Amino acid sequence: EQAIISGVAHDRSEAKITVVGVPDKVGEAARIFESLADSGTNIDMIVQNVSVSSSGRTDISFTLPREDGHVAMTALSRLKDEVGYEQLLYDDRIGKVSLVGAGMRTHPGVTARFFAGLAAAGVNIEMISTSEIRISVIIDEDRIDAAVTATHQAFDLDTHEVEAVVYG
Amino acid sequence: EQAIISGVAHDRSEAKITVVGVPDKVGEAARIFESLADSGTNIDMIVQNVSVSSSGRTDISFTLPREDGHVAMTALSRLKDEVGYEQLLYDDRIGKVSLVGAGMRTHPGVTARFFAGLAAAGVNIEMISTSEIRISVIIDEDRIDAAVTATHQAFDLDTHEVEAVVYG
Ligand SMILES: C[C@@H](O)[C@H](N)C(=O)O
Ligand SMILES: C[C@@H](O)[C@H](N)C(=O)O
Repeated sequence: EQAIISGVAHDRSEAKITVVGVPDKVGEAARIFESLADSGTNIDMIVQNVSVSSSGRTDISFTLPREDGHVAMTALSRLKDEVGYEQLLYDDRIGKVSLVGAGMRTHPGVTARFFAGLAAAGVNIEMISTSEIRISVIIDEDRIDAAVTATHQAFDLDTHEVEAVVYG
Repeated sequence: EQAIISGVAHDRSEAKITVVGVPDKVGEAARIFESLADSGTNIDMIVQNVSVSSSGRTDISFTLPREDGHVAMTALSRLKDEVGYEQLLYDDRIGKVSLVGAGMRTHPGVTARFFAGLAAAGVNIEMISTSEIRISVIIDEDRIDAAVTATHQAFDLDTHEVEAVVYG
């Protein structure tokens, strides 16, 4: 199967919220996202990694439009006792950069090349979320242009090209 | 924009690896994925959440075919000094369940309903990774059938239906 890179997308309009120290038990994530849905906020990418510490807690982060930030934070703050998370973090100085394509699962070199390009440009990766058709990273908003340029270069993507076959 | 749920996918063939305590500095993720690419392992979903503790470290998890687990763990173990992570965790008792659709970003109630269905079935969510067209969770492999059934019920998806319009 070929991996095809169709382009680099970026988004400067988002903020991220991290619910820190959510007890890793059934129903906690549901409660959080029910509250957010009720508040009417749009949620883009959600990331939760495994709970690894002996605390039995993990963090849940998500991105959303900056204009929804206040409403989301208010809704989540009301859940503190019920959910029992440790703290809320809000960051509206983020950017999202995504490599968009297809068949990327069977071509791990694509991810490596994307991340190496970012590293060469001195861009720190704050969050990662991937699928077979999109590899997304959250970075500092001040690094968006550098990250997009680095990624175009890493894949020889002229900004006017529509598609490039990378491997096959 | 309508949110359309086209179905529930599940995968019993994967394992997950967590690189625990990766220093949150430029180039670390690149090194990890370069090593994995060189080892020939296929990588499916990658999740990294923000570094929130004062340790300046975060965890990077990914799923991969179980048959690639040994090769991946061997490759990563060689990086311990260079990357400076704290430990490697391997878990081949996982299942992936995904809600597949479109337009889910602007319908946060979809995520809430999915998670609430899992909670009602007593399924603990270990990892979350989402995009506009797919909401994926990693759970214990013994809970896959319960999770798939719960999700079909939550969205009134007969297992033979192709598509259901949920909101719009
Ligand atoms: C942390 C949170 O995802 C929890 N494991 C749940 O299932 O809701
Ligand atoms: C943790 C890891 O992703 C690191 N921030 C990097 O940019 O490589």
